Amino acid sequence: MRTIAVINQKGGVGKTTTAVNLAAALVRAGQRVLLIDLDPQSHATLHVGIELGSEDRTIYDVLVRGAAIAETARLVDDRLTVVPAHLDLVAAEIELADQPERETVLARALQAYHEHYDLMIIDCAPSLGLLSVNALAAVDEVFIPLQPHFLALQGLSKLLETVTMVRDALRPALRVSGVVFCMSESATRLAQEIYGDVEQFVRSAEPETAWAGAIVFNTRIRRNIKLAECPSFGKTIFEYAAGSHGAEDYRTLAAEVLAMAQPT
Amino acid sequence: MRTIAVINQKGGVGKTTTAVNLAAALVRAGQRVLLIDLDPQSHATLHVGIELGSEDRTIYDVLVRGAAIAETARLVDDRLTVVPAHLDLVAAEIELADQPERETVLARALQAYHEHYDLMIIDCAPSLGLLSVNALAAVDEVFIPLQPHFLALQGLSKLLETVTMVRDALRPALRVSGVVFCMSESATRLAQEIYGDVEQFVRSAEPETAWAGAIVFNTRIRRNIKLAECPSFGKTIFEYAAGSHGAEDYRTLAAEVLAMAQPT
Ligand SMILES: Nc1ncnc2c1ncn2[C@@H]1O[C@H](COP(=O)(O)OP(=O)(O)OP(=O)(O)O)[C@@H](O)[C@H]1O
Ligand SMILES: Nc1ncnc2c1ncn2[C@@H]1O[C@H](COP(=O)(O)OP(=O)(O)OP(=O)(O)O)[C@@H](O)[C@H]1O
Ligand SMILES: [Mg+2]
Ligand SMILES: [Mg+2]
Repeated sequence: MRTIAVINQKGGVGKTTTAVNLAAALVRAGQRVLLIDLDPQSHATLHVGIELGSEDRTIYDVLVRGAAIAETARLVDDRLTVVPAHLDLVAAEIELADQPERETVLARALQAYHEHYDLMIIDCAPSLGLLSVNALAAVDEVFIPLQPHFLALQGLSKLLETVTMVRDALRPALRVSGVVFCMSESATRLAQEIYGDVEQFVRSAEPETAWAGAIVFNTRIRRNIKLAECPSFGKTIFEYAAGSHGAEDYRTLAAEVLAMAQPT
Repeated sequence: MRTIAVINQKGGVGKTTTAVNLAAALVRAGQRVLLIDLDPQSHATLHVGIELGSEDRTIYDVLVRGAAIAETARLVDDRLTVVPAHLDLVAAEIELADQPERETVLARALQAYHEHYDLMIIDCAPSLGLLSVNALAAVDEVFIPLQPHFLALQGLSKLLETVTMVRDALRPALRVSGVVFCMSESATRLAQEIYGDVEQFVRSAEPETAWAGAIVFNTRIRRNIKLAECPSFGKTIFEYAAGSHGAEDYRTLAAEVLAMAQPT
């Protein structure tokens, strides 16, 4: 099972839109995908149309109550299984704070599922706290959605620092394997400049860094209002507007993701 | 001195872009403005071109070391004074946590300055933690930047809850006085729907709520790449592209802000 965390502590850069629609595109390409909502805002949960009743268990129960992933996972699409989140997750960081091995609760909860799915994708909150550290300690790959804007780049070094720290302390196989430009207006000089800067930065990475060999995806997700509309219907872009640029972009991104060389 | 917190815990919705460019527009309309960067990300500080040396004091020193606002404030423009932020501000919430009256440190630091400026604007971090509570306890008005997207609306009730709580516990004069749509694509059905929903929501507010009488500004800030470019030059939109839609929109927003009826 390929394991991928979609992470960036900067808010509103396309994490959820990417996690959900990439997962949906991979499913349409024949993959079995597990999508985990690890954000107390529960936007991925909303996006796929899951409505939670008071009895429903979520990723909070997995992390804090020892529930099994299988007790919370829901099939929302042919091969798309989602572990939903609920606002109570906001308490998880505090409740886990004093526990031994608090950074690897998620990794251990997922151990039994590696044969069940081809890919697991985690939608992270805009934060580098304990929940996000759990995501990083549970995956081998990190995808960073980036908005090609100046202010949006400012937090990148802190994110790479955190990935490096988790790799060194908890998970040697962890690396940044992909960077995807989201909400991209490629016709602007600003975007072109930032594409160039980021590609250059990744190309010149020292071999021992956590982002050496990362792929800056050729596919850039264009601004497309359909992508902002479909969450309000609880649908992925493929269910809502399969012919749109948004659908096209996530379809080609999925193809690039599947074509990535895997470490042996 | 009118006191305004620009706040929304959702990331990347236009808080900094609004705080900085509205402040600059008000200065060009003849107002004396104090802009406070209350975000450890320090984007407002970057946006106005302030580069901090190791000796420079910031809002962190005001909150945690008892420095005076005057020791940190810098004139960056004719009448625009900025209190910068630095990443060390991230420690402030922890360092203030055990202090008595920890929610009103900022309010008390500002007491001596009410005659110095016509307006004070605070750029908040995407969070509802102790720093943002300090912002709310230091102002009479809240401006909420909103992206007219479905997911962007999800956190609004939590924000209004927090404003209400600070008003009831610490600052009776506090109210949401303005809502400004940012990064708006008015030609889309999604935006039109959300404008309508938000206007309806505000109109039907019960009289005792913290947002009764709030103005949903007619001025909507259109998407304009110039607004995303100018922070990389350390300039406001007026210094960078005075003829752009971005400059036009913040100019008309400033006019609306100055035309707002003030409580007697
Ligand atoms: N390519 C796109 N075109 C248009 N709108 C988009 C696009 N990608 C995302 N959006 C919209 O922009 C907003 C932010 O995107 P999204 O929620 O995916 O970001 P995020 O990084 O997950 O945010 P958060 O940090 O709050 O979790 C949402 O309203 C989303 O619907
Ligand atoms: N009207 C606009 N048109 C184009 N780009 C914009 C516009 N407003 C803001 N931006 C850009 O969008 C990004 C997010 O805006 P901004 O930083 O102002 O949001 P924020 O709410 O302050 O974010 P944060 O939550 O990280 O503090 C920035 O890169 C900014 O330059
Ligand atoms: Mg999200
Ligand atoms: Mg900001």
